[in-house]
This record gives sequence, structure tokens and C-alpha cells, in this order.
Amino acid sequence: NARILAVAAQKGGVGKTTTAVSIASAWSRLHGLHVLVVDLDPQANVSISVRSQILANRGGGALSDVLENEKRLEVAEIAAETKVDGFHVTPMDPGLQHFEDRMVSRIGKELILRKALEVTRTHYDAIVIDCPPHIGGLTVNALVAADQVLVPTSLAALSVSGVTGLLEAADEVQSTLNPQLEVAGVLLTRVDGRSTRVNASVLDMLEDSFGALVLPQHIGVDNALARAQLAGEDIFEFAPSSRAAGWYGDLATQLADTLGLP
Amino acid sequence: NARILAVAAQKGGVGKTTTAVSIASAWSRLHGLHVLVVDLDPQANVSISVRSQILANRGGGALSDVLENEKRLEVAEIAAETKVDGFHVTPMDPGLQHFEDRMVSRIGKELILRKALEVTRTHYDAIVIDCPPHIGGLTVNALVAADQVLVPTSLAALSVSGVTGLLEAADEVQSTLNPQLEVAGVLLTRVDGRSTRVNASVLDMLEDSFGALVLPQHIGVDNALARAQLAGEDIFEFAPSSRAAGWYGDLATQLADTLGLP
Ligand SMILES: Nc1ncnc2c1ncn2[C@@H]1O[C@H](COP(=O)(O)OP(=O)(O)OP(=O)(O)O)[C@@H](O)[C@H]1O
Ligand SMILES: Nc1ncnc2c1ncn2[C@@H]1O[C@H](COP(=O)(O)OP(=O)(O)OP(=O)(O)O)[C@@H](O)[C@H]1O
Ligand SMILES: [Mg+2]
Ligand SMILES: [Mg+2]
Repeated sequence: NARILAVAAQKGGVGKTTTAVSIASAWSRLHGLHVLVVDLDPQANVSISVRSQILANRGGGALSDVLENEKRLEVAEIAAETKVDGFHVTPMDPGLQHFEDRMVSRIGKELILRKALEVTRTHYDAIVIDCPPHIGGLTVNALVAADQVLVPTSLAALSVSGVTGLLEAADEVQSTLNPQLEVAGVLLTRVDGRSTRVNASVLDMLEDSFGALVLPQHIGVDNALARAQLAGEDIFEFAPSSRAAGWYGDLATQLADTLGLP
Repeated sequence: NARILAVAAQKGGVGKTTTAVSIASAWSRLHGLHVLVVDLDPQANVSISVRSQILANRGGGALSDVLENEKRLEVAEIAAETKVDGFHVTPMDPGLQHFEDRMVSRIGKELILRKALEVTRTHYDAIVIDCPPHIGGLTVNALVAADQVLVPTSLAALSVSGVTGLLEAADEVQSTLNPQLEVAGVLLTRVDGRSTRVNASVLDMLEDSFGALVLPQHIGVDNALARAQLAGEDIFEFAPSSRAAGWYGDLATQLADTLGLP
């Protein structure tokens, strides 16, 4: 059975998608694992990030068909293969935009994704869920389905309050619908070595509030990531010897350990 | 009657809050206008950005009290003054998190903010609404209440699809609930002069899709903005001669013109 990692944050633009795609591709390329990335964001940034690598979408459907369909489809039925062996993604799906409105009165609406991954989990070693910057029905579905949640944040005054918001939501999910949900950690991203004053004071704020949850691995600033996204390739394909490939490679190895991946 | 500018984008972290606060403070400091910033984001990043300047909150209430209360309160009743003459903001309000869920079955839910600004508009020359990175009930309320919408985007492959998403929502609001809604423009933010290759190709994508909507004024990368936010001050207070203060000063003058501010 696959281990499931949700990558979620209330704050926008902190590298949720970049982190989800980079970790997943490191697990398949460097660790030989079968990995699926589930894109829960209507902006479809996962499939945009790897659009040059995506092969034809097997089932032809979209994630919102699976989630909104009472007939119990599985996410695996709409997953798309990529040129990277064992690395699959769910295709672009603007229909996710209406998921939260449409599910309002559906009984068990928070368990929909977990159910749609029941069989899918047997096809993969790991599943990574990329969440939108909004604590609503989609992010809650991810937290209910996940074994662990990783919370990226930048070292900025405006990012700290969003970490608290997300961790509170994770707490609530843990005490109700998913008792085994754990926090993989708070990941510092886009750490700019040149802003030492801001970094030091925001890091203090984060360590005061979240202590040991703050992961020792940091992701610095590397424009190779944006260039890779423009090319539609993951960072290991686009710039395997870049600093970003090194940081995400190390992080992926560390997280494989804490998640108990094969 | 105040002119109302919504600052909205589906993409996270593109500078919506930074832009809303910077334009509003420029209008009050440099143009002598009475300006209110309405913070529609549950992360409360507006009040975090200027927390050193906020004076006691007159009414003691929060925006979600006004929006969820059938008794017809006005936003002005909960607005907080700042040390900057004529510059007011709505206070921190995590309760906004539940607004969209609570309003689901309320008749006219998309008109709530516009109604709550009816009298408020007579107290100010301009109102700037900061939106969360999510096209849901809060952003739609902002589009229904606004005269114009400004759409910030960074020059990144992952930001372009979010601009389309927002402009489509604005179109829909314009053809239904707010016929006079106009697009003030697509604003390029965090433009990093060093990434010329990425910039040129993304700019092409944007100009192909949005043509004349792309504003000629660009906001570059200036860490004074993050340092100002850490200090809890607007950029004109914290670093009046910084590049960012210059860029936002020029933008504010240009937008005052297109909005028809006094
Ligand atoms: N370590 C990094 N160094 C430089 N740029 C980065 C880094 N991480 C992410 N970026 C860039 O920052 C932008 C935001 O990243 P990304 O889209 O992954 O964030 P997100 O949290 O998923 O955003 P959203 O809230 O919209 O879902 C992207 O353009 C990406 O290329
Ligand atoms: N021009 C700029 N130069 C450098 N840093 C910037 C610039 N504009 C914004 N930032 C920084 O980028 C981060 C994101 O900006 P901001 O929070 O305003 O974006 P947002 O679109 O409001 O995010 P969200 O989607 O979470 O609401 C902040 O930490 C801010 O300090
Ligand atoms: Mg994302
Ligand atoms: Mg914001």
C-alpha cells in the first residue's frame, strides 16, 4: 500500500507545487519508486510543470469526474503516465474549481478522495497530493486521505500566519476523521541567503511557534526551478546538477525515511 | 462616493497584499485621499503588513460580523485607523475562513459586501479590496462590489493560468451582477531583471493571451517590501526612497487616473 504525503499551505506561492513535483520525481528517478502526484489545485500547476513529459492520459477522464461521481471510480483510472518510468500525475482539471460548491450537501464529502484512492494505493509506492492555497473542501480531503502533511513556508512575515492556519486544520482532521495523520514538518523554501536580517527574525518566529516541526533541510532560491517549469520538465530532467536538484534530492531521501517508503 | 479597486489573482504569492497595501498607502500619503483597505483574506495579511501603524479598532467588531449579520452593518463601523492620516484598514479576521461555508444557502450571497459598503463609500475617496488566492465566495463578493479589478502576476510559467481563471470570473460577474466592472489591468510583479530568458518568454505568453491589458508599469524585486512587512509598516513609512516605493508611487498615480480618483 502506498504511503500518502499531502503538501499543503494556506499561504500562496510558497512552493507547494514545486515541492510536490520535485519530491515525487526524486522518489521515482532516484529511488526507483512508483509515484503518483494528485493535483488538487484548479490552476493545474502540476501538469503545467511537467507538460513536456506527460504521455497520453489513459482513461481520458479528469479527477473531478472521479470525485463527483457516486459510482466509485478510482483515481488510478484517470492517472497519466510520463516519460519518467513510474512517475504518474493526474491531468489538468479546471473542473476542480466547482468541487467545493458541488459537494456542499454530500454526506461524507470529506472522505471522497480517501475512498477514491483505496485501490489506487495498491498500484503505487507513494502518492503526493498538491493542494491549493485555501483551506477548504479540497485541502481537507487531502488531509483526510494523507498519512503525513508537509507544510512549505517562505521566510517572510506574511507566511507565518498561514502555517498556523494549516496546522490547526490538520489538528482538527486528526482528532476527527484521520487519527493517524502526522505532520512531516514545516519546510523552509525560497530561502534567500542575502536577506540575513529578515531570515533570522522570521526563523525565530517560526521556531518559537513550531519548534521541532521546522525541518533542518532548507530549499534555497534557484531560478532553475522556474526555468524547468517553463520548459515543462521536472528539475532532475531539466538541470540534474543544479542546487535545487541537490536540495530536493536530499529532502526526498529524508522524507522517504520518515514516511517509511520501501 | 469612493471608487472601489479589487486586487485579485487565483495564483498565490504574486503580491496581491503587497500591491493593495502599497497602492492604498500611496493614495493617502502622496495624494491626500481617504482610503480604506478591506482585507478579504482569512490570513489577515493586510493587518500584519501594517500592524505597527494600526490604532485601536473603533467598533471592536470584525468584517465577518458585518458580512454574516443580516442586520445590515456597514464596513466603516469596524474599520481601524492607522497613524497615517486618512488610511484605514479592516482588522485581522480569521472568521472569514468560514464565510464561504456559512453563506452557501443565503439568498444574494454574492451581493453582501457591496451592500455593506453602500454607506461606507461615502466616507472614503477610494476603497481597495485585498483578495485571497482562491476564486470563491469572497473573491466574487469583491468583484461584485468593485468598479475595477487589478490582477497581479509574476513572470512565471505557473502564474499565467491563474490570470485566465481570474479574468473569466470577472467576465462572468460583469455579465451578471456588476455590468460596470472593468479590468484595471494585469500587473507584472516580482520581475527579476536577472532572469531575462524566462521573462521574455512568459511576457510573450501574457501579451499573446491578454494583450493591452498588461500594464506598462512593472514592479521589480525589492526586499525592502518584505523588510517593511516584518517591521509592520507600509513601504513609504519604512523605506520612502527605495525602488519599491518609487514603483508603487508611480503605479498609484497611474491607477488614480484610470479609476477617476479626485
Ligand atoms: N526554491 C525556489 N527558488 C526559486 N523559485 C522558486 C522556488 N520555489 C518555487 N519557486 C517559484 O515560485 C513560484 C511559486 O511556486 P509554486 O507555484 O510552486 O508555489 P505554490 O505554493 O504551489 O503556489 P500556489 O499557492 O499558487 O499553489 C513559482 O513560479 C516557482 O517557480
Ligand atoms: N516586488 C517584490 N519584491 C520582492 N518581494 C516581494 C515583492 N512583492 C511581494 N513580495 C514578497 O512576496 C511574498 C508574497 O507577496 P504577497 O503576500 O503580497 O502575495 P499575495 O499574492 O498576497 O499572496 P497570497 O496569495 O498568499 O495572498 C511576500 O513575502 C512579499 O514580501
Ligand atoms: Mg501550487
Ligand atoms: Mg495576500
